Amino acid sequence: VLECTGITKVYGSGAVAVQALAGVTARFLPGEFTAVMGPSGSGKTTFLQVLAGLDSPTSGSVVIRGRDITTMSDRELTDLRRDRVGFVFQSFNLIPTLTAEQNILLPLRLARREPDPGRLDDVVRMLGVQDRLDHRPAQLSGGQQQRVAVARALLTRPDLVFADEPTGSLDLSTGSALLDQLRTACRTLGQTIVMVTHDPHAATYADRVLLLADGRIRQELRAPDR
Amino acid sequence: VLECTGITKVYGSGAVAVQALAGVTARFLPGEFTAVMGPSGSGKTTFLQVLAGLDSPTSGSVVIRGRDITTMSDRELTDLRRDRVGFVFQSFNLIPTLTAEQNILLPLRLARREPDPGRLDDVVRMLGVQDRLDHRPAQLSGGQQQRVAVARALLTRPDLVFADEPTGSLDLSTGSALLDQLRTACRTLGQTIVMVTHDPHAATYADRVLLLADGRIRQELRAPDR
Ligand SMILES: Nc1ncnc2c1ncn2[C@@H]1O[C@H](COP(=O)(O)OP(=O)(O)OP(=O)(O)O)[C@@H](O)[C@H]1O
Ligand SMILES: Nc1ncnc2c1ncn2[C@@H]1O[C@H](COP(=O)(O)OP(=O)(O)OP(=O)(O)O)[C@@H](O)[C@H]1O
Ligand SMILES: [Mg+2]
Ligand SMILES: [Mg+2]
Repeated sequence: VLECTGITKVYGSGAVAVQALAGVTARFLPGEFTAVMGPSGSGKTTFLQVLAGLDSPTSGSVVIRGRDITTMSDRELTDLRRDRVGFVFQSFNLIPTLTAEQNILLPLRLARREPDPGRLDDVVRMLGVQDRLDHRPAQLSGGQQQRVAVARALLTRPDLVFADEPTGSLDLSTGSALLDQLRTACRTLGQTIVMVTHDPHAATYADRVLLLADGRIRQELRAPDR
Repeated sequence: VLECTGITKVYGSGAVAVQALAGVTARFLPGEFTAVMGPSGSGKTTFLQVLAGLDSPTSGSVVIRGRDITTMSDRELTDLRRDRVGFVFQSFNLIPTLTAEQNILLPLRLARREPDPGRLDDVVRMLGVQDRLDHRPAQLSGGQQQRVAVARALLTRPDLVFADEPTGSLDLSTGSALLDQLRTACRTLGQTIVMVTHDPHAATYADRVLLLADGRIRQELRAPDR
């Protein structure tokens, strides 16, 4: 459902150029849960942003459901992301002036679709933020903000979910519950999940782990039974 | 060097009041490294902000070097924080328009003190951000931003260091190196460190762990040899 070939990404130019990705090729199947791990600064966030069409690679192609997104117009890309992609950002990117509930519903409103109140209720209860819906981000703890960002990404059940360290601000039991829900969404809804994590425990919920270092995939690890 | 007695903190009022802290009493000694753990939303960030004088408690007192900070004027509190306290925020709070280096030097500049170039160089190399000093926060990875925030807090070797999940965005080896440096600063410089963490591995670097739940300290754990 998603593949990338020969992705490179260079930031800046000349003496201060940073080669964030140096040739990455990968395929992601329906229902597959992939973890991406690697040292700080190895290119994981850049990788996710290029795969999700939030940033363009310097070279290489990204194909989603048969279409090369690197050649799409801005308009087509925006529509595709709105309909097919959920993204949990490493620093959450919540709108400070909106409440938690408004933040969660925002992508749906932008798509001019009606929220399904039953679905909203399920998602917020699943993430344990049901009694913080009228708080703004500044009135939430770090872990509550993170869970609101996850709810926003999962609400519409998008085909592709990109999660950049979704349990980084959560205690072990809240984080494990979230990872369980992600894995279930893969199994039962056929969603494709790509999750960056620094936490080896979180990686155990995935079907495979891609190890990134210096902008390249060094190794792919798979548990024996998957 | 630091103690708090009967700290409560209520946000909001009436039907939407949130009791973030419900009576916390604790003492912190020179050279002591304390970890604070607990579920998401249990009051850890609120606790740190009250201890550091960044927020005022609803009731109770906080005494730093014999002075009750809850009765200080804003001016005295600002001076005390500037001279005695380093704070690493859960969401870093870097200034987006300044470079990494400018962010790290900012507290010193505000105190109208001259940076010691040797000290700056030591701190940035210790945290591995020496070749990102002219990047602005948006041009840094999540873990690099976190390390810049830590450098800013440690530069002046303050007596009291409050760190809100300082390794949340770091891979295991970068995080372990940082924790090692924090522990060394306690042992050799006599700094007092209070670190919120969700990571049990990070807690092993501390002398003791305070477990917070529902705004109270439930338990104190100490390793046998400390
Ligand atoms: N300005 C505010 N107004 C209302 N409630 C608030 C405000 N700030 C925090 N809270 C609430 O106070 C409680 C404690 O928040 P705090 O940020 O201290 O938790 P925490 O233990 O640091 O959590 P985490 O591990 O998720 O960072 C949370 O339930 C939060 O929703
Ligand atoms: N806009 C930019 N301009 C210049 N360099 C950048 C920019 N954005 C990122 N970088 C650099 O690209 C490299 C990869 O960054 P990226 O955010 O992908 O790392 P990461 O693996 O997600 O790290 P972390 O685990 O710390 O979040 C880093 O060395 C970073 O400094
Ligand atoms: Mg990142
Ligand atoms: Mg917190």
